[in-house]
Amino acid sequence: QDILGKNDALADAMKADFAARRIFVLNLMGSPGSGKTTLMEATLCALSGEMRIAVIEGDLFTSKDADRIGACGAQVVQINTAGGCHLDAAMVEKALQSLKLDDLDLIVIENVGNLVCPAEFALGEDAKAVVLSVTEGDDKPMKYPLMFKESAVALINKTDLLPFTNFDLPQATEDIKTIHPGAAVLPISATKGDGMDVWFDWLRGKVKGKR
Amino acid sequence: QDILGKNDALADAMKADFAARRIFVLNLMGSPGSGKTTLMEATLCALSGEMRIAVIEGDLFTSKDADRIGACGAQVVQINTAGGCHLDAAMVEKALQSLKLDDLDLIVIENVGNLVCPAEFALGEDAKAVVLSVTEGDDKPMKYPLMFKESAVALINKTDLLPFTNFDLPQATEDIKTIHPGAAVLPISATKGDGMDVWFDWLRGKVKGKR
Ligand SMILES: Nc1nc2c(ncn2[C@@H]2O[C@H](COP(=O)(O)OP(=O)(O)OP(=O)(O)O)[C@@H](O)[C@H]2O)c(=O)[nH]1
Ligand SMILES: Nc1nc2c(ncn2[C@@H]2O[C@H](COP(=O)(O)OP(=O)(O)OP(=O)(O)O)[C@@H](O)[C@H]2O)c(=O)[nH]1
Ligand SMILES: [Mg+2]
Ligand SMILES: [Mg+2]
Ligand SMILES: [Zn+2]
Ligand SMILES: [Zn+2]
Repeated sequence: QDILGKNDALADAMKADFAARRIFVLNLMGSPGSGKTTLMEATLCALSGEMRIAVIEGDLFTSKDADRIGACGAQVVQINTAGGCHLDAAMVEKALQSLKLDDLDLIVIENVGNLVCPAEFALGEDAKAVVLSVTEGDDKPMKYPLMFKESAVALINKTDLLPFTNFDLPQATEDIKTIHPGAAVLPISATKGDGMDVWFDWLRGKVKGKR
Repeated sequence: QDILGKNDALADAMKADFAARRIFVLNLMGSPGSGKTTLMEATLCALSGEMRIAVIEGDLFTSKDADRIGACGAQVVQINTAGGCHLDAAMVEKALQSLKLDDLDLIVIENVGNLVCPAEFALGEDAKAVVLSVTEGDDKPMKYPLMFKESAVALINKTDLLPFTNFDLPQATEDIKTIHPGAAVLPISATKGDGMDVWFDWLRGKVKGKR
């Protein structure tokens, strides 16, 4: 319990600093391969012209995700946990040192691909978002409820593959709303673009709110 | 480190008991929604006539997976970790008390959906297997190497969806072999049946080896 206490204290300090700098910070989570990096690639393409975005990438090993984000022209830093299953505030604090924080509107932290413990560790973020891909199955909200309870928005990704799955979108949406009545549930396809406008508007609203 | 030490001691004792009973035990892992339960449903349908199989299901919450396995007629017990991100030997030991272990040939333990820490906790198994679905992306072996290093077999599932993904099967296979040269890499479709014969033969060989 002490670990969470220390983590929360540091996260609170970071959150205060982000508030002073008027930067909206999002903690982006989801299973391995749910589409978090693809979502960020599409988001950077659409929004880099109207807001200044930096990305912190979290993975066990490799800089594969940061390389993809860097190719979009955004500030990016890769955290390697060397086997750790989630990011914590200390790792993010260290990564922030490689970013130029002045003049930023949005920082997105892509957490380690894991539908379990990342939801328990605050990183100083203003909000959490979870990406659930339809190919994972519609039972995930009920089986991994904490992630959905903590997330302000649930992006149901890869809707282009819906015709090839048994994913029940109304049921999954209802389950998420049962777990977290205030959550926004956004069906999207990060590769085909379906529903992405609603996601971009959600981000625009949050960034404006911090200005 | 002490936690792993205690866990390993218990796991070793269980492994010895399984050896005495001549039961082959498999620890089945993979991301949430990679297809572990679907694989077991298809495996039970194909092999229940020739070998006596029990399944231990591990999830944070719900008995959804055990209910699916129970409908196949196999002995099954559901472990709920109440938020824990992996199974450990103590949880499995407790679950074993609800199974009739006499006359079993095979026990499959479906671990919590998580590509990270389950690979670190021995459960008394003879071997580990990892299910990677093509919809998760071909970068997973390099990004989550421990899981592939520990697994004797990597099942590349949902090959029926290959035409709709950018998954590079030869590259993923090469990466797995680089991480774990002795691993068997089996492309399968748990729902369509492609490649499943090779998987069934792999299991037959292991069960016979324990007889
Ligand atoms: N069909 C389809 N595929 C998608 C979509 N979004 C992502 N993908 C594919 O899903 C795979 C995984 O995408 P990533 O963006 O790397 O997933 P991730 O969540 O960042 O994965 P990790 O960082 O390893 O946890 C890739 O092959 C993507 O091309 C989508 O909307 N539709
Ligand atoms: N197209 C296709 N879908 C599959 C295949 N195998 C599983 N699925 C689907 O993938 C989704 C998840 O399957 P599950 O078997 O529940 O996955 P799991 O790994 O047991 O999930 P957790 O226990 O929650 O970690 C379901 O919608 C299945 O129908 C396959 O070979 N092809
Ligand atoms: Mg990623
Ligand atoms: Mg399952
Ligand atoms: Zn963790
Ligand atoms: Zn764990």
